[in-house]
Amino acid sequence: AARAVDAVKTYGEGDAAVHALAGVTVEFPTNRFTAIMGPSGSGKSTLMQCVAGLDRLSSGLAYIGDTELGGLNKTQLTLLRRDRLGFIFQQYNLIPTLTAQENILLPLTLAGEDPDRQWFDTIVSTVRLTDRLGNLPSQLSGGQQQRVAVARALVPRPDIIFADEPTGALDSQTGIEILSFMRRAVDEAGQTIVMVTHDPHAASYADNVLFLADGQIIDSMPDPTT
Amino acid sequence: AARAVDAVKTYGEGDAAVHALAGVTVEFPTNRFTAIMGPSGSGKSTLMQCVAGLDRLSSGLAYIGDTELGGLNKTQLTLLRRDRLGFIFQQYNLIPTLTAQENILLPLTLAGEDPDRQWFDTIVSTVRLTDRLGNLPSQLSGGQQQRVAVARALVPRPDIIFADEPTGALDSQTGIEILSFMRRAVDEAGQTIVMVTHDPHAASYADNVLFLADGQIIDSMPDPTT
Ligand SMILES: Nc1ncnc2c1ncn2[C@@H]1O[C@H](COP(=O)(O)OP(=O)(O)OP(=O)(O)O)[C@@H](O)[C@H]1O
Ligand SMILES: Nc1ncnc2c1ncn2[C@@H]1O[C@H](COP(=O)(O)OP(=O)(O)OP(=O)(O)O)[C@@H](O)[C@H]1O
Ligand SMILES: [Mg+2]
Ligand SMILES: [Mg+2]
Repeated sequence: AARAVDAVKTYGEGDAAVHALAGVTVEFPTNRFTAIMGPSGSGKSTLMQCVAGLDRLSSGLAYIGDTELGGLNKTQLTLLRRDRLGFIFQQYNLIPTLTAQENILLPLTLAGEDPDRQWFDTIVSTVRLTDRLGNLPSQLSGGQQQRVAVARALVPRPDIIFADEPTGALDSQTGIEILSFMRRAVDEAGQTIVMVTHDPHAASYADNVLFLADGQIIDSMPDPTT
Repeated sequence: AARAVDAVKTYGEGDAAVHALAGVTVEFPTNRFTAIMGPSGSGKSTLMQCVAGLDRLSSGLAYIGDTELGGLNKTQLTLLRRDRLGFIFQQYNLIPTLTAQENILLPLTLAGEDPDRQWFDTIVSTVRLTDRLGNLPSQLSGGQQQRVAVARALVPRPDIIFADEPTGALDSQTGIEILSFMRRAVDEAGQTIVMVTHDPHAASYADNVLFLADGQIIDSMPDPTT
């Protein structure tokens, strides 16, 4: 579904250079749930953002399907992301002036499409926000804001969902419900999910876990159990 | 060190009212490490913010030492927080235009005080930011930003540190180092810490764990072990 070939991302120059990605070649298979773990600062968010077309590599290639992202201009990248990808950001990135419902529906609104009403209700009840849809982000707890971000990525049923620590602010029960839902979406609804997490329990829902350190893949573990 | 008596915080009115705190009476003992756990939306951040003077209760009393916060005006609250409290926010709340070092030193700068140079170096090396002090928040990973927020609260050695999920974005190794440091600060440096967490492993560093649900304390567990 997505892959990186010799991906390099460097910030700064000379002695101050930060090698966020130091040569990453990795495949995120279609209809699979892939987890990425690694120390803080090891390049997980950078890898996700470069493969999802939110950032440019310094060198190397990033693919969504057969499309090489380096060959797209900004407008083409925006359209590809809008039509094919869902993203759960580490910092949520909710629009402060829109309600929870408006934030959740924003990708479809921008694409000019109508939501599947039943699917919307299913997801809103899974993330337990049914009675908070009219609130602004500032009126929601940290975990409630994260759940809005999760719902926003799930509702359009994109080809690939990139989730950057989607359960970090949630108590274990809520986290389990969301991870189980994502597992079912892969098993029953053809979803492809790539998830960054620090939580080994969350990683246990994946089909494969990749381990990143200092901008490189150092290990992988198929069929993880906690 | 701090306490709440019949604390009530209600948002909205009538059927739409949200009872964030529904009558909380709790003590956070001096020179102890108290953890607060509970489901997403149960009132943890609200309790911390009201006891730390960052928000007003709808009814009931909040104390820092013998000072009842409802009797203070905005200026007095600001000075009390500045001089006596440290806060690690769930969303970090870093100043985007200041470097990591400037963000960490901001409370002391605002108080017109000089940092203890050795203590600063100790904390910066504990949170492993020694070579990133010159970067802006936008140039740091999610976990690195959280570590800036942690360091900022620890450097002034305030009377009480209120930490809202201080290790949520960190890999387990980094989280362990920060929690061990906080434990030592309580055991060896007279620190008082109140920490909200979703992570039972983090809570195991505390002397007592309080459980919140639907705006009320429902249980407490002294000397927790994982
Ligand atoms: N301005 C507001 N208007 C309406 N409801 C609010 C407002 N601020 C907070 N709330 C609600 O108060 C309740 C408690 O919020 P709080 O942030 O204390 O929860 P929490 O326990 O910290 O949750 P989390 O674990 O998700 O961070 C939540 O239901 C939240 O939506
Ligand atoms: N604009 C930038 N300038 C300099 N360095 C940067 C910039 N953006 C990111 N970095 C650095 O790149 C490295 C990888 O960052 P990344 O956000 O991918 O880490 P991460 O694995 O997601 O960490 P975390 O678990 O803390 O979220 C980090 O050391 C980070 O500080
Ligand atoms: Mg990250
Ligand atoms: Mg909270």
